[in-house]
Amino acid sequence: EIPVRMVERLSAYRRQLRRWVAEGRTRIYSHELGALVGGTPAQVRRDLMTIGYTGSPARGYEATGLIERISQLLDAPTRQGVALVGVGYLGRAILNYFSKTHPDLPILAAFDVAPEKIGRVLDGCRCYAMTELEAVLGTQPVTVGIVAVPVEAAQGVADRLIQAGVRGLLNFTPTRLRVPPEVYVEDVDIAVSLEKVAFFARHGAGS
Amino acid sequence: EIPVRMVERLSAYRRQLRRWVAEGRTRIYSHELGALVGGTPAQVRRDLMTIGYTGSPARGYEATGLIERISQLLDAPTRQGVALVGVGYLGRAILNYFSKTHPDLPILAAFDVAPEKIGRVLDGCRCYAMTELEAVLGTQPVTVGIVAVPVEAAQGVADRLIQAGVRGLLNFTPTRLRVPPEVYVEDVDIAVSLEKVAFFARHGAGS
Ligand SMILES: NC(=O)c1ccc[n+]([C@@H]2O[C@H](COP(=O)([O-])OP(=O)(O)OC[C@H]3O[C@@H](n4cnc5c(N)ncnc54)[C@H](O)[C@@H]3O)[C@@H](O)[C@H]2O)c1
Ligand SMILES: NC(=O)c1ccc[n+]([C@@H]2O[C@H](COP(=O)([O-])OP(=O)(O)OC[C@H]3O[C@@H](n4cnc5c(N)ncnc54)[C@H](O)[C@@H]3O)[C@@H](O)[C@H]2O)c1
Repeated sequence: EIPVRMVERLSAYRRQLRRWVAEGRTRIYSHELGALVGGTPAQVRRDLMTIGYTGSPARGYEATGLIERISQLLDAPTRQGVALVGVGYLGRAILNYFSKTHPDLPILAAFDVAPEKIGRVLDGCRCYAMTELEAVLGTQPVTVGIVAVPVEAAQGVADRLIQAGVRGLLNFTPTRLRVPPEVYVEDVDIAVSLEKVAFFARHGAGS
Repeated sequence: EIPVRMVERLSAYRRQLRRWVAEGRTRIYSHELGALVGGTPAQVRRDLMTIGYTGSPARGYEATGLIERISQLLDAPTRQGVALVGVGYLGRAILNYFSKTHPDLPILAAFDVAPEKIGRVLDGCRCYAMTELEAVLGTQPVTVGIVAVPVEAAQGVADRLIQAGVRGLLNFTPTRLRVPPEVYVEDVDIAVSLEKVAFFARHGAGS
């Protein structure tokens, strides 16, 4: 049983390790990874021991080996994908971003109700009508849904995604989605992040 | 010295308390707030004791009083605002969202380099040219900057915001900003949240 916060840290370590490797680095130290997530070198060492990866205090960790080990844990054995519902300003920003960063989780399909968006291919991703949701998810290995629709449509969209087999939701709408216990939901709220930044901007950079 | 994670929790409690009060509720229990942030009732009680607010196990906490107490801590004594730099897909989604949710931190000004955006008023917020950044920030109480520009422009934008007096940055670009020690930076990365959701979608809903 891996705690939610640890999965978050491992994902952030891997993202940064990939950047360092692209810059030509081969060994990384626990204090560098710690600084990345606002944690301590001891927490990094604990995280990496939990996933069975050890380094040495003098020589640090071997970067590509560590990326592989984290990927074994984080990535699905078979190709998994994401469905995006709502291709407005936020949806377009997400498609634009993912088309450039090639994450391990490709956005396989997008859905919207606006006629002028349906049938278009945006940043390499096809936008389908909401009426096609079940049919498209029946043919694609989608396990995660991104909810980027207006708040009044959010619960209805979540219900349909779950009905079609999705087991994880990334919710951008300012409402709490009611889901069955086997579905994992993560709320993203920029307002909470902004309040945190403003607090530490006034009180000196936090821990 | 309040830890970063606690500020995040307090902000999330307040957001949800406001919704419950709008629905007509007057008393809230620690297990309800705990469930909101994936924490325990004991952690909620510890958080609220740290800010000097107590309830009773039988009757819970009085909601409007608790909102006021959290606001005294989180909000600035004088009106503070935010500057948004980069009014593309993501910038527009942020302006659209904040124009509807009236947070305690208003977006006072937006900046971009694209001629067709400069001088327009989008969702109640004026878009200025980047050449006007210092002049506009000299007249508005801006302490936080949102960086929503293409990655290659990010560091330059951060430097100018800091030079103009901003002490907190919310960074959406996939690069680590180099800032002086008195500046607080928070990186937002949807890819990390998505990987976490996908992990728990496969392994059953997390803790
Ligand atoms: N969490 C945050 O910090 C944050 C930040 C920005 C936006 N948001 C939220 O994200 C959501 C999207 O924001 P936006 O700026 O992109 O809005 P938008 O209005 O630009 O886009 C919404 C899109 O959803 C589509 N849509 C409407 N009803 C639908 C339905 N029933 N099924 C499928 N598609 C539907 C619309 O056609 C449109 O393309 C909103 O709920 C907004 O509050 C949250
Ligand atoms: N962190 C995440 O999860 C996430 C998600 C989506 C997008 N993003 C990132 O957010 C940023 C914006 O994404 P987008 O989809 O809105 O891109 P976009 O290209 O639609 O918008 C960028 C805007 O910045 C403006 N701009 C360019 N150079 C500038 C400069 N020097 N000063 C001021 N403005 C400038 C452009 O004119 C444009 O309006 C990108 O860096 C993208 O990678 C991150």
